Amino acid sequence: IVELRDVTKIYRPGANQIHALNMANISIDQGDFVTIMGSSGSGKSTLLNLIGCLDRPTHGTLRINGIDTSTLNDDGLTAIRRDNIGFIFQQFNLIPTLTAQENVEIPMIFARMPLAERHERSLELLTLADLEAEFADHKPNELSGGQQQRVAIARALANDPPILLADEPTGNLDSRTGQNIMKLLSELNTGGTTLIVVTHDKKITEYSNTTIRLQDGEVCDEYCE
Amino acid sequence: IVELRDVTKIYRPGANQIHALNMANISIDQGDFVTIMGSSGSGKSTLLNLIGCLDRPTHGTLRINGIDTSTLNDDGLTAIRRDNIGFIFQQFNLIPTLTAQENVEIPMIFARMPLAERHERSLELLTLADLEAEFADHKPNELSGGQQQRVAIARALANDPPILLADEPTGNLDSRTGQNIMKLLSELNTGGTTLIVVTHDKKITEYSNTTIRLQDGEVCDEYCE
Ligand SMILES: Nc1ncnc2c1ncn2[C@@H]1O[C@H](COP(=O)(O)OP(=O)(O)OP(=O)(O)O)[C@@H](O)[C@H]1O
Ligand SMILES: Nc1ncnc2c1ncn2[C@@H]1O[C@H](COP(=O)(O)OP(=O)(O)OP(=O)(O)O)[C@@H](O)[C@H]1O
Ligand SMILES: [Mg+2]
Ligand SMILES: [Mg+2]
Repeated sequence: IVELRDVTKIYRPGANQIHALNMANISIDQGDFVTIMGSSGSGKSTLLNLIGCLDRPTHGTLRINGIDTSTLNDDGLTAIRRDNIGFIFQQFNLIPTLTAQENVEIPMIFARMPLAERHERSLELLTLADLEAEFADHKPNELSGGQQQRVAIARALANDPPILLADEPTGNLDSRTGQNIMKLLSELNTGGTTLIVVTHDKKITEYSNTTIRLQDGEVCDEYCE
Repeated sequence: IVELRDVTKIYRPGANQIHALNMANISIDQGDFVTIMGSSGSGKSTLLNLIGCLDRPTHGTLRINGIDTSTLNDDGLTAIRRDNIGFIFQQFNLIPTLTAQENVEIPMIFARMPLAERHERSLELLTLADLEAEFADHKPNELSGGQQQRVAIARALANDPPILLADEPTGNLDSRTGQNIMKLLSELNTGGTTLIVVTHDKKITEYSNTTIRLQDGEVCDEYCE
């Protein structure tokens, strides 16, 4: 469902190039649960942003459901992302002027879901993401870090995407709330959602069936340190 | 050096009040290393923001170095914060238009440090916070999550503050980089800096000499769950 061939991402073309990802070859099947690990700065978010069609590779081919993303213009890229991918960002990226519930509804508005159904589903998803109902009307700056993270999780599930990308989904959560989130993600995977999770937390790799390690932009085989 | 007496913080006065902190009594001595733990939403950042003089209690008395902050106007609060406190924010709060190095220099500009000395010290602090020199000229959106966190750490140390507050300082770091940061903070504490660290990570409590637990806005004594 996701295939990378010789994918390279270079930031700052020119004098001080940064090879954030170098000749990555990765194949992910539908229904896989993949964890991506590596030190801070090793290229994890860069890899996830490419798979999430939020950015384009500098070189190489990336296919989602068999479609080569380099053949798509911006509208095509947005469409493939909206129809296939849910994204839980490392910094949440919630819209500051909207409440938690409104943030979760945004993807549903793009998918043209009727109002009443949107209202109901957004509250269900917030509950599923372990956020108490009383916080649904809070704006992001009226929520704790871990509460914002849970809103970001609920929002990523808005359109029940076939592929769910999570960048450090438990970074701001205490261990019990973190375990509830990992249980939720595991259940989604058991139900058929393809799951790709970036994490620093080794405990999370126990939930997954494959681990990809990055080191300085390179996908490690067994010879990495 | 920090004393809270019956400190309460209520958000949303009126119908849907939120008691984020309720009758907190805490005493921290100079040179202490205190960790604050508790579930997501339990009031940790609220407590740290009050100690950091970024916000005022709704009720109760908070003293920094013996000075009662409720006697201060906004300028007074800013002055006591600038002279005494370094703050590592949970969401980093870096200035997006400035480079990593410029972000670290900002507190030094307010302290009227000469240009050459500021330039040199900001680079030293970034190295101390385990960020490679090549990233000093990156803006926050050109840095990874954990790299931004290290810039936030270096910035908090700009004026060598007697009190250092850290809200989840290792949340976005891999375990090795996280350990380097905890070693740095421990060394600062051994050198006399009072350290107050909010964390979800039990391993960090091993570095500290006191742990405060929060549950739903209450400071726990031994009867908390
Ligand atoms: N400006 C605000 N307006 C309304 N409620 C707020 C505001 N800021 C925080 N809260 C609420 O106060 C409670 C405590 O928030 P706080 O940020 O202190 O929690 P925390 O312990 O730091 O959580 P986390 O571990 O998730 O960061 C939360 O329930 C939050 O929703
Ligand atoms: N827009 C950009 N311009 C320049 N360099 C960038 C940009 N975005 C990222 N980088 C660099 O690319 C490298 C990889 O960044 P990335 O965010 O993928 O790391 P990461 O593995 O997610 O790290 P972390 O665990 O700290 O979140 C970093 O060294 C970073 O400084
Ligand atoms: Mg990242
Ligand atoms: Mg917090």
